[in-house]
Amino acid sequence: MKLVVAVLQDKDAPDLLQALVDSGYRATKLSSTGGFLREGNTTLLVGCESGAVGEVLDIVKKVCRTREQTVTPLTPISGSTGESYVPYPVEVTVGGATVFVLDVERFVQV
Amino acid sequence: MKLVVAVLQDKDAPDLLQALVDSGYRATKLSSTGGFLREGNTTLLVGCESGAVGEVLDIVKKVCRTREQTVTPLTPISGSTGESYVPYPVEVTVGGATVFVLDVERFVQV
Amino acid sequence: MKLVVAVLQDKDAPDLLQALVDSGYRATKLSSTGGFLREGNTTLLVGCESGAVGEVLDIVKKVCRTREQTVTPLTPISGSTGESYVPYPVEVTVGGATVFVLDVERFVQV
Ligand SMILES: Nc1ncnc2c1ncn2[C@@H]1O[C@@H]2COP(=O)(O)O[C@H]3[C@@H](O)[C@H](n4cnc5c(N)ncnc54)O[C@@H]3COP(=O)(O)O[C@H]2[C@H]1O
Ligand SMILES: Nc1ncnc2c1ncn2[C@@H]1O[C@@H]2COP(=O)(O)O[C@H]3[C@@H](O)[C@H](n4cnc5c(N)ncnc54)O[C@@H]3COP(=O)(O)O[C@H]2[C@H]1O
Ligand SMILES: Nc1ncnc2c1ncn2[C@@H]1O[C@@H]2COP(=O)(O)O[C@H]3[C@@H](O)[C@H](n4cnc5c(N)ncnc54)O[C@@H]3COP(=O)(O)O[C@H]2[C@H]1O
Repeated sequence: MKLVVAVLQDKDAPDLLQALVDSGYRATKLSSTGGFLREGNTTLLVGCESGAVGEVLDIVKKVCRTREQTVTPLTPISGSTGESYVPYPVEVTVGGATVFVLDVERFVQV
Repeated sequence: MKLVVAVLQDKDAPDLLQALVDSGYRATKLSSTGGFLREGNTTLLVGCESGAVGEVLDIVKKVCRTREQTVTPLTPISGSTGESYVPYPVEVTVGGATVFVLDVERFVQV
Repeated sequence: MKLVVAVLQDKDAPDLLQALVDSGYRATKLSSTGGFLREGNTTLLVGCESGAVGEVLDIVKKVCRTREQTVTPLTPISGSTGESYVPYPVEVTVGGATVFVLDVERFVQV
């Protein structure tokens, strides 16, 4: 048994939980905060058989891989004179996950 | 030194904390969410001597064991005609805990 | 790779995070609760190279060491007759941290 501890962005958490559950894995979600940016993020605990760690990591990689995303700023900022401008799409980098795999000496379900 | 990581239902958390403290064990509580039901639950961290893991697990088993509980639904649902019905007691399964025991290489209190 | 799990007082968390980031360490903060006092505290996860554990522990010791602090109660309690008294400074013990160092079998950044 291993305990996979994964820190990821909040926006990837629902998809990752769904993908893990769909593959029959169990997970527990903790709300966390990044030490550098001080932004909210998500820490997942996934207990799985040793032989399944590879597949769990593949699922994390697929859902959380760092990628470029085009976002269009939601609110065009209108200047004080009332004129507004058309928001241009902007490319930002999202995703990413930091994963620690710990050995579990004993696993018990009561 | 071992670190016992236990995921349990919110309603068992106060009793489990009390039972651990009464036996002289120290614990830290984290709020968490289940990956499947997406309901709030509790994750406890209990650092204890290797030889005490058995007793900590016994306390967890005693407080969190899966059991049938008779609950009477709180709000009788009154139909649109204004008539209401007597809520019947219902048996539901509660409790349960998922526990991971991790080895601690070094323990320091500052 | 090791995972340092440190439980500390909320008031030391910002300074400790800053000190770790300044030294190039990465950290994730979880909100937690003490099992005995039931007060809010902070649990930090710091993944670092094995050879760096000593320095991370030194930083935790420096920021979180148990110390006497003089506090002056904020609100002078005025009696029902309207008379109030000058709050005297009081010495309280603050700080402290409980730290578990866990071995990381595998570390992956996606
Ligand atoms: N070794 C480790 N131990 C424990 N938790 C870890 C960790 N490595 C990463 N994390 C967690 O993962 C989040 C994202 O890290 P990432 O490296 O993708 O993305 C990081 C990284 O690109 C950058 N960053 C972090 N620390 C930095 C530093 N000291 N100097 C420069 N850039 C830093 O800022 C992003 C956000 O960092 P933030 O701390 O807010 O949030 C981090 C932190 O919560
Ligand atoms: N290996 C593991 N790694 C990390 N955390 C773990 C874990 N096993 C259990 N947990 C945690 O413990 C909670 C209760 O699990 P339990 O197995 O008693 O009770 C579970 C189980 O009876 C059922 N369940 C969970 N996943 C399922 C799935 N993929 N298919 C069918 N039933 C599932 O739903 C209940 C609630 O699950 P939920 O995920 O909301 O909440 C889970 C989760 O937070
Ligand atoms: N082995 C362990 N495993 C997991 N978490 C641990 C731990 N040892 C300490 N902690 C965490 O660190 C916090 C501070 O512990 P500390 O020993 O400095 O300071 C403790 C200690 O001086 C005292 N205390 C705790 N448990 C006690 C007990 N059973 N009997 C007497 N005093 C206790 O009350 C203070 C606050 O305790 P609280 O539980 O509220 O909060 C604890 C708890 O969240």
